[in-house]
Amino acid sequence: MTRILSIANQKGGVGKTTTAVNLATAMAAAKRKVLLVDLDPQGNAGTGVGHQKRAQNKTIYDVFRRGVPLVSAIHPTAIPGLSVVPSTESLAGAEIELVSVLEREQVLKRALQENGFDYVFIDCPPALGLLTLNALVASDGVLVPLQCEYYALEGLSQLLRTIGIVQQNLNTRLQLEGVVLTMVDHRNRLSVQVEKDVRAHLKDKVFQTVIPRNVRVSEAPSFGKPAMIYDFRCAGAQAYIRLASEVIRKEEKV
Amino acid sequence: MTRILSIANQKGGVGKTTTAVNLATAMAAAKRKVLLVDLDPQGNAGTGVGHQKRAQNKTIYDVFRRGVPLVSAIHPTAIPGLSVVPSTESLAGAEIELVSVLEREQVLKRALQENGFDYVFIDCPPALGLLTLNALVASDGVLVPLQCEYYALEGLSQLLRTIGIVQQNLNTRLQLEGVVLTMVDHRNRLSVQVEKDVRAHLKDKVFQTVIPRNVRVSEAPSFGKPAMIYDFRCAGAQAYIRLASEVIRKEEKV
Ligand SMILES: Nc1ncnc2c1ncn2[C@@H]1O[C@H](COP(=O)(O)OP(=O)(O)OP(=O)(O)O)[C@@H](O)[C@H]1O
Ligand SMILES: Nc1ncnc2c1ncn2[C@@H]1O[C@H](COP(=O)(O)OP(=O)(O)OP(=O)(O)O)[C@@H](O)[C@H]1O
Ligand SMILES: [Mg+2]
Ligand SMILES: [Mg+2]
Repeated sequence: MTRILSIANQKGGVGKTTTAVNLATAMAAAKRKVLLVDLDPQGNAGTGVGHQKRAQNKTIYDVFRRGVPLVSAIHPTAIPGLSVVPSTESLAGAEIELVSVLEREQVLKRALQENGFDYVFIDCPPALGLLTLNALVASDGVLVPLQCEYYALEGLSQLLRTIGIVQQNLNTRLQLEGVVLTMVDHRNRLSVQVEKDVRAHLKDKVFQTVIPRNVRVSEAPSFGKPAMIYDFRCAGAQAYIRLASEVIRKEEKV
Repeated sequence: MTRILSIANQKGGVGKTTTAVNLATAMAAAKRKVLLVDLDPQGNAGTGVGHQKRAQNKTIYDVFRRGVPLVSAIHPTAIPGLSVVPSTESLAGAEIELVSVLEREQVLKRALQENGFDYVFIDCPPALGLLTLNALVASDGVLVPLQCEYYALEGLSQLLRTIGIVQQNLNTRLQLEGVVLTMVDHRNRLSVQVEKDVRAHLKDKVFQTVIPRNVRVSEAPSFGKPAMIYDFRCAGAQAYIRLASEVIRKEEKV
């Protein structure tokens, strides 16, 4: 049974791509068969796993707009057990192009049926538009990276409300997998305060594992590698390994 | 003559809102009459200047969708010389709702005509969609905040190409005001390297002023104040004051 998880938050720069790339890599290291879908026109998730953009490679845009089967847009990566469906800049136009398509929010769900993977991770763009809606409708769970900053906190209630609306109207199986605190710096008073507020408010919906701010994590994409491959022993990589085992443990309890 | 500047970058979390709020405040402190337009459904720019969301307040959404004149959506702030047009969560739906409107990319331009301000700053959402397009079509210049990180650098060429397309087809007066390096940390090797690359590549299109990473800047929004009001002497506030005088000097040369 494939488990499909969206990595979503409309606030920008909170660590969605970094979490999608490193969690997917950690799951592949734990011998799961993993697919990473890049649903952001920026294409950062593809870069993060070392995917080279080539004109002849099929992308998620071909699946969305040209009815190309998902399997022809799946590409291997240098990471054993991890495959990727890359995105492209033209995906930015999909929001407008999809408007007149019937059941425009179900396109990705249909494409991901019968995919043969243990896990599918979907990296979402920083918006609550049609692309993120497609991801939520296609998913079993949604994982929310949250930076411990004031503006990021402000958007959380809008995001949780949107997830609720999707659960009631479009996808009853969708669950909040959890909120993962990213770029945490315990020397920073604001960061400590935000963590305290979020745990008090959302209780066990917040993962125990926090991801520390760690410069090696931000260096890794320039080498086209996940932090776990770039520097296995660094604090960021070790945190994502712990997060993967927390996600697996949660699922075994269900 | 009003000067209209968009603060845009499709990469999330690079400091668009922080730059829009603090640059607008610095310009107001320099005795310019300033309007800040929040074009992001997250509504962070409104929060950054202490605007309280109230149901009866008109927003930019009313201007876009209900033909309400701009003047009725302009609200004063606690900062002398600075007014704000707030946004609202419903703006997230505007991308789809605007699709069938005639000249859908000119709506903001028409609304901003005859506004009586010296400067209008438009805070854009993290996407190259219809909202950001409206901002670019309405603007004289576009200011690009850039975080010195690898993923942020990756998106820069797409943004510059989009600005070029708008200049050629929709708004011939649009200029690149400049790229502003944000959250710069000279102890961080990657940050130093990205700054060197960007200056070598874009030369005088990069502002001399850089904005340092400064925790006081990220604390200020939780008090509903720009960094300049929250802690005038902090490194971040002083950098935005220098940036404002660099923008003014550039314009006096034209
Ligand atoms: N734990 C961390 N420590 C240090 N830097 C980090 C960490 N996590 C992410 N970053 C860096 O912070 C920036 C933002 O992260 P990322 O791009 O993953 O966020 P995002 O939510 O996917 O952004 P967008 O909204 O643009 O899609 C990136 O430059 C990334 O390298
Ligand atoms: N110079 C700085 N020093 C420290 N923190 C900063 C600085 N500039 C911005 N920040 C913080 O970094 C985060 C991202 O900044 P901001 O929200 O302004 O970016 P943005 O580009 O507007 O994001 P979005 O793409 O979501 O609109 C915020 O929490 C902000 O407080
Ligand atoms: Mg991303
Ligand atoms: Mg913003």
